Amino acid sequence: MKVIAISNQKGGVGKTTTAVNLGAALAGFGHRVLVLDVDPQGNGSTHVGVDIYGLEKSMYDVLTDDVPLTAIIRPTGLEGLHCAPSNIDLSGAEVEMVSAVGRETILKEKLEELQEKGHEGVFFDYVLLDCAPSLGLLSVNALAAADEIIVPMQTEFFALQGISKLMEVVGIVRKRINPRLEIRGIVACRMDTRTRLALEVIEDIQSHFPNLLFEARIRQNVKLAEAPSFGQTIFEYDPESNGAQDYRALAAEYLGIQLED
Amino acid sequence: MKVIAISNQKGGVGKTTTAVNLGAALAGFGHRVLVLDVDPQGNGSTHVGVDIYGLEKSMYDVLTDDVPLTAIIRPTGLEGLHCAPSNIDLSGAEVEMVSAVGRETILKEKLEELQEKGHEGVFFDYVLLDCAPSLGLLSVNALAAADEIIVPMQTEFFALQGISKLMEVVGIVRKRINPRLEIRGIVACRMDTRTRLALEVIEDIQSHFPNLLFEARIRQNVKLAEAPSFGQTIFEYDPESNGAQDYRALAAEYLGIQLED
Ligand SMILES: Nc1ncnc2c1ncn2[C@@H]1O[C@H](COP(=O)(O)OP(=O)(O)OP(=O)(O)O)[C@@H](O)[C@H]1O
Ligand SMILES: Nc1ncnc2c1ncn2[C@@H]1O[C@H](COP(=O)(O)OP(=O)(O)OP(=O)(O)O)[C@@H](O)[C@H]1O
Ligand SMILES: [Mg+2]
Ligand SMILES: [Mg+2]
Repeated sequence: MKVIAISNQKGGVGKTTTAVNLGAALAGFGHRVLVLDVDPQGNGSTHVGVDIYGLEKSMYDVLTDDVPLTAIIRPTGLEGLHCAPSNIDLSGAEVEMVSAVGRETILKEKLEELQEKGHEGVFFDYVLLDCAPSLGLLSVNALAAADEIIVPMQTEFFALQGISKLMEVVGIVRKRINPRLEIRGIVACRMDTRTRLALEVIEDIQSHFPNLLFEARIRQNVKLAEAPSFGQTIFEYDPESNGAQDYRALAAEYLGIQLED
Repeated sequence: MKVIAISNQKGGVGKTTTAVNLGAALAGFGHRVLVLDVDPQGNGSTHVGVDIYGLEKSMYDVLTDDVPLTAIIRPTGLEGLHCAPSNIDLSGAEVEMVSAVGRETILKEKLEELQEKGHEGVFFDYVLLDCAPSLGLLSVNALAAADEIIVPMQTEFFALQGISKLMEVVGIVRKRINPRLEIRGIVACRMDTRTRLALEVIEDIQSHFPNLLFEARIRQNVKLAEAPSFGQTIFEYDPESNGAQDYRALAAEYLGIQLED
């Protein structure tokens, strides 16, 4: 079971869109995928059709009340894709977790239990952690629990800002808690491919982080922005769209699969 | 001197782009405008050409070391537009301010001093506060110091999320610290006018907040994203662009001026 944190403390860069649609694309290649929402905004959960206002138990209970992940995991409308949802209750979690012993590895523990026992007979191949735009205790839990990080970045002027801060936190987590954590790659998101600005930002990212940028770029596509309002991944909402093609290409690249064009 | 907080705790919705370009448009109508950066990301400062890595003194010193605003204010490339810059040092400010007496009204005090004494003979008509994507002590200082708030919102599915939280904080600030604070309006930003999603979100905003949505909508325009990389407002970078037209229309609406088309 590989745990991938989708992480960038900058707001609105494409974390949720990537966590959900890369997850869905991996499921489309036959894998069993869990989208685990660690953001009190609950966008990832809403995106896959969960009614976050009607949740009896959520990630808040898992992290503060010793509820096992299997108690909150549910299927989505897409074959092979499950969700462990969050809602605004989770914003209370950091305050409660702050004085707990081993407060940074609570999520790690819960994921290890899931890896061992499975969920109703399902053993997940991939768990994608949809992180909040912050570097607080929830995000540290995500980094401490992850095997790898994928960093979505907008192809706009301020894109690289804050990345050194993220790298700093990753370095500390790797040193003190989770030595196997590695940055798997950077995904260019919301790319307006016709503009010179996007290409300049791409060059900029490549020069700062050679070999980290995925070949697959996620272009600006309104279908990706519409899908969450129907509680669907892009593969249910519009499987022929550029958005679906791009996330499928990203998943193939991640898996090392050659896609015929 | 009217103080306007450009505020929304959601990341990447257009606060900085609005603080800088609405400010520039108001300067274009003959007013003296100060863009005051209260975001440790320092994007507003960079946007108007400030080298935030070379700053000797910044908002950090103003808020934690009793430095007057006039000591850090500088002109920008645009006539009538000044800047009070920030950089990453400001992220240390909240921790230092937390134990100060009257910690929520430090900025208010500094702005009152500026209103009284001016800056090198200049008395500002408008001060636009570029807020960080959070509801922490810095943002509370901004709300406590402001006469009004303008809320930029993306015209996308999750746009309204978090607004009730913002309104809650505004209510508390109004009750306990700043009774004159009012929400002047909501600006639809980064609008992709060809899509039905944008129009649905607009209707949604109008039904939740009748009479708060400005008529002027800021359309998606790559020129607005390019301008900051040159350290310029849209009016210096591309005064004929849609971005410039939209911010000019917003300023005119704000001022109650009729623009001939
Ligand atoms: N490639 C794309 N094309 C069009 N719209 C996109 C694309 N990627 C993301 N969006 C839209 O941009 C907005 C922000 O994206 P998203 O929610 O994925 O970012 P995020 O990093 O998770 O934000 P947050 O920091 O608030 O969690 C959403 O409304 C989303 O639908
Ligand atoms: N109307 C627009 N058209 C095109 N790009 C835009 C528009 N408005 C903003 N952008 C771009 O979107 C990104 C986010 O905008 P901006 O920085 O203004 O948001 P913000 O709310 O200040 O973000 P943060 O929460 O990080 O402070 C920037 O790269 C900006 O250049
Ligand atoms: Mg998100
Ligand atoms: Mg900003």
